[in-house]
Parts: sequence; structure tokens; C-alpha cells
Amino acid sequence: EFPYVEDVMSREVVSVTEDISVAEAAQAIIKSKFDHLPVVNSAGVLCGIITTWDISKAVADGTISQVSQIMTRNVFSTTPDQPIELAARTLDTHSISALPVVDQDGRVIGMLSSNHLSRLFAGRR
Amino acid sequence: EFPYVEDVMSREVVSVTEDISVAEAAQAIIKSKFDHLPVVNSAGVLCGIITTWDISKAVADGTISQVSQIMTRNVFSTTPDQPIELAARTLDTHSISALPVVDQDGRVIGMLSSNHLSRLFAGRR
Ligand SMILES: C[S@@+](CC[C@H](N)C(=O)[O-])C[C@H]1O[C@@H](n2cnc3c(N)ncnc32)[C@H](O)[C@@H]1O
Ligand SMILES: C[S@@+](CC[C@H](N)C(=O)[O-])C[C@H]1O[C@@H](n2cnc3c(N)ncnc32)[C@H](O)[C@@H]1O
Repeated sequence: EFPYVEDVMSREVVSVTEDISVAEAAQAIIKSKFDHLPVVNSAGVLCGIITTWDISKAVADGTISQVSQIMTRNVFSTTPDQPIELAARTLDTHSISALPVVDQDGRVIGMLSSNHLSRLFAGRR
Repeated sequence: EFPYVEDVMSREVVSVTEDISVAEAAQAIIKSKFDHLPVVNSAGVLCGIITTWDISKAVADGTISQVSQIMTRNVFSTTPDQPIELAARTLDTHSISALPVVDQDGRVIGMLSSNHLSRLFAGRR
């Protein structure tokens, strides 16, 4: 009755590598539809995440620097076949608002965010 | 069967006035539990909002300045007696992830965010 991640996720995802500056990451975030930007390594595998929160923390600390210094390396992600309530559980447990969706090789193929949950709650698809 | 905003909202809310710097707003956001900071006028009435997204846009544009220059003045808010699906509808319609909760005088008494929806979706309270 409730959908799976693949029924709800966004498939347009922008990823970045960790050698970019915070200003470049901010530009990529503002261009994309998400507050969350997956970071991938040279093999295209998910290795971190940077969000508007991390950028705001850099502003709060007064040190605007490299993405590698402020990104989160322990990324929580989900897979297309996950039931949506389990993805919501992961969001709630860690107080985060989006999960990159990965395939079996750890490549980013989508994004599942709390905006999708708002849409479901509002009764829309 | 679904709760009202007052059953779910957070009651601890930090508000700021618009004469603070973006760095100070970033510090207030990082200290609070939310990405969203309501802006109130000298009468304590809601008059705007500033979020981690607005701070990231300032970083993307390279101009870190005053809150009054980057805040959003047309604020969408909700009230404690609203059914949660209507609050979710407002979030979805405007692609935002939180709504200040106001009393009849327009004073901020809480915050309703998509994190609360994640929690409901996860089957927890
Ligand atoms: C506790 S959250 C709260 C703010 C916001 N809702 C968010 O999700 O970023 C902020 C921190 O969570 C991290 N974060 C966000 N999404 C994540 C994810 N899918 N996996 C791991 N960390 C994540 C961010 O990098 C940031 O350091
Ligand atoms: C389109 S949203 C997307 C990013 C993010 N999820 C958020 O809510 O900020 C970004 C813009 O929405 C604005 N915004 C966020 N919450 C709002 C609210 N309750 N009322 C009006 N504008 C809001 C922010 O000030 C920012 O300029």
C-alpha cells in the first residue's frame, strides 16, 4: 500500500567530487533541486555528502574552505527496492532530510528526500 | 486519524531579528535543531524566514552580507489547529521543508518541519 523508494525518488541527481571548493559546492546545490549533494570518488562510487547545513556551519565558523574539510564521510543511503517507511525511519533516526539512492555498485542513481514524504502525506503523487 | 500540527510541532523555536549578520544567523541555525530560522520584527511578529539554503546562496554568489538582504519576506506559516495533511500540502506546493507555527497575533510558537513527517511515516511518535 505504501510505495517503494523507486516509485518516489528523483532520478535527476547532481554529484560532485571532493576536490571542489565550498563556493562551487554551494553553486551546484543552488542549481540542483536538493539541499543535499552526493560526493563520489574517481570510480563514481558514493563516498560522502555535503549539504546546505555543512555550508552554513562553515559560514558560522568563519572558515570557508574545501569540500573535503566539511563533508560528511559516513553517508546513509538507500536502495530502490526499500519500502518507503524504512527510508523514513533512517531519515528520522539520524535527523537528516535526504538519502542518496545507490545501485549494487554504490553508484548514485537517485535521491530520496523528505520533500517526497511531504508529497505523499499531502495525498499527491 | 492523522494528527494536527499542535500534536507534532516542536515548541522550542529560536527566532532572530533582521539586523543581524549572515554569520550570526548561521550560528543561530547550527545551534538550533532546524534548518529554518524565523525572523520577527520589534513587536515579535513573524516577518520573514532565513534558511541554510539562503545562506548557501549567499556563499554561491560570493556576497556574504546582512540577513535583511537574503531573507525571504513572504513567509508561509501554519497554525496549531491545522490538520497535518494541509501543512504537508503547503510544504509540497512551495518545495519548502518547514513552516513556523503562529498564534492569532502572528507570534511564533512552534515549528513544523518535514522531519516531523519522516517520524510519522516511520511509524513513530
Ligand atoms: C543532522 S543534519 C540536519 C540538517 C539537514 N536536515 C540535513 O539533512 O543536512 C546535518 C548533517 O547531516 C549530514 N547529512 C545529511 N544527509 C546525510 C546522509 N544521507 N548521510 C549522512 N549524513 C547526512 C550533513 O552532511 C550535515 O553534516
Ligand atoms: C525552495 S526552498 C528549498 C530548500 C529547503 N528545503 C528550504 O526549505 O529552505 C528554499 C527557499 O525557500 C524559502 N523558505 C523556506 N521555508 C519557507 C517558509 N516557511 N516560507 C517561505 N519561504 C520559505 C527559503 O528562505 C529559501 O529562499
